Amino acid sequence: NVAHGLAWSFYLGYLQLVLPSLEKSIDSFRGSHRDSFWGRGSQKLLILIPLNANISHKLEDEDGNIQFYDSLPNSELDRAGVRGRVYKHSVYRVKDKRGKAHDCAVEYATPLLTLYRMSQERSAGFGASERRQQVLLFYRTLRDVLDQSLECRNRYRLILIKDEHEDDPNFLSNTILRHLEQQN
Amino acid sequence: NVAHGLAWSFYLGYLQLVLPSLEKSIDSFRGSHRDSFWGRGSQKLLILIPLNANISHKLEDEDGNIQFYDSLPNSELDRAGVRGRVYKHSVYRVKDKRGKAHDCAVEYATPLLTLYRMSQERSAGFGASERRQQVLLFYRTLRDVLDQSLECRNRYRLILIKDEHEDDPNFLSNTILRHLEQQN
Ligand SMILES: Nc1nc(=O)c2ncn([C@@H]3O[C@@H]4COP(=O)(O)O[C@H]5[C@@H](O)[C@H](n6cnc7c(N)ncnc76)O[C@@H]5COP(=O)(O)O[C@@H]3[C@@H]4O)c2[nH]1
Repeated sequence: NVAHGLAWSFYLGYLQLVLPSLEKSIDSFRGSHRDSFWGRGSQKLLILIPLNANISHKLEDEDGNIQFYDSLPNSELDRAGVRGRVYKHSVYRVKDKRGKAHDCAVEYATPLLTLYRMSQERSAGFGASERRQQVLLFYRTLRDVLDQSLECRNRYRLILIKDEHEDDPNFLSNTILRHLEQQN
Repeated sequence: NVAHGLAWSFYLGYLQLVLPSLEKSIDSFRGSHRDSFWGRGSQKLLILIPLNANISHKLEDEDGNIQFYDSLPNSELDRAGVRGRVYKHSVYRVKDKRGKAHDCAVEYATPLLTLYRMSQERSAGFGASERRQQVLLFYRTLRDVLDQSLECRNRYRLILIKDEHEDDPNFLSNTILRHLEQQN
C-alpha cells in the first residue's frame, strides 16, 4: 500500500527531523520580522492534505487572500551522503474577512504529489479511482504515527481538505483561518 | 509494498527534477573549481544502494580514501507550497591506489533510511528479515522506472552494494572507482 509507506517516509524523513526545532525557528523569525502577526496557537506547521491530491506549488495561486511572506530560517542536516541538505518552511500571510493579517507556516503534504503522479503513470500500479482512498490512508497513517510521536507533540496540525467547496475562491484561506482560531 | 512506492517517490520527487540539470551543474562546478578532476564519464549522479540498507550520513565515515570536497551549485524549486526548496548534491574526492584523485557527485539513496527505520518500528508493518527483499525491490523498481525516463538518460548510475566485503576498509572507494572507470 503506497500511501502507508509514503506516510511513514514523510514522518521518518521529514517531520521527525524538522518539527522539534520548529518553535525555535518561529521565535527567531518573529525576532527578525517585527511586523509579523502570529496568533497564540500558531507555532505549528500546518500540513494541508487535499483529498483530491490536487496540490499547487504556491498557495497564492489558490486564493487571493493568501500571500507568501518569507521563509523560516533554514535548517541544514547531513543526510545519506548529502552534506548540509537544506530543510525550510514557507510563512504565508492570510487575510481574514476584516482584512487583518494572520501569519503561519503552512505547506501541502509533499508526498501527495507522488500519489497524484503515480496514479497517472500506468506502470506505477494504481489509477485515479484509487487515489482518493490512498490519500485517506496517507492521512490516517500519518495521524496515527504522529499521535505516537512525543517529540512532535503540538508542533503540527493536519488539515484534511474535502473538496466540496472548490468553487469558493477563499475556501483555502477560510479553512486555514478556521484552524488557526481553533488553536487560540 | 513499501519499496515500490519509495522508488517511485525517489524518481518523481527528486531524480526527475534534478538529473536533467545535472550536467550543467557539474560544468559550472568545474568552472569554479579549477583543481577538480572529473573523469570523461563521470558527469553522472552515482546513487549507492547498499543491500543491508546501512547508510551513513558522511561518506568519509565509511572509507579513509573518500573526502567531502564541496557541494554542487544549489537548485531552488517551488514545491507544494514550500518556496525555493533547495536541492543540492555533494561532490566527494575519491583516492585510488596510486593516490590519484577522482571527483564525483555521489550519495546514498535516501529512501533506504526510511526502509531501515520502518523495519525497526513494530507498528510500521515489516521486520529486519524483509528489509533485504525490500531493498532489492526498491533497486529493481527504480532501475525500471529510470530505464523508461528519457530526460534522465545517462545522467545517473545505480550502484547496488552487496555486503560481503564490509571488512575491507577501502571497499566503498574501490566500488566507486570501479564504476567511474567503467564510464570512461
Ligand atoms: N516539504 C518538504 N520539504 C523537505 O525539505 C523535504 N524533504 C523530504 N521531504 C519529504 O519527506 C519524505 C521523506 O523524504 P526523503 O528524504 O526520505 O525522500 C526523498 C529523498 O530521497 C529525495 N529527495 C527529495 N528532496 C531531496 C533533496 N533536496 N536532497 C536529496 N534527496 C531528496 O526524494 C524523496 C522524496 O521527496 P519528496 O517527494 O519531496 O518528499 C519527501 C518524502 O515524502 C520533504 N518535504
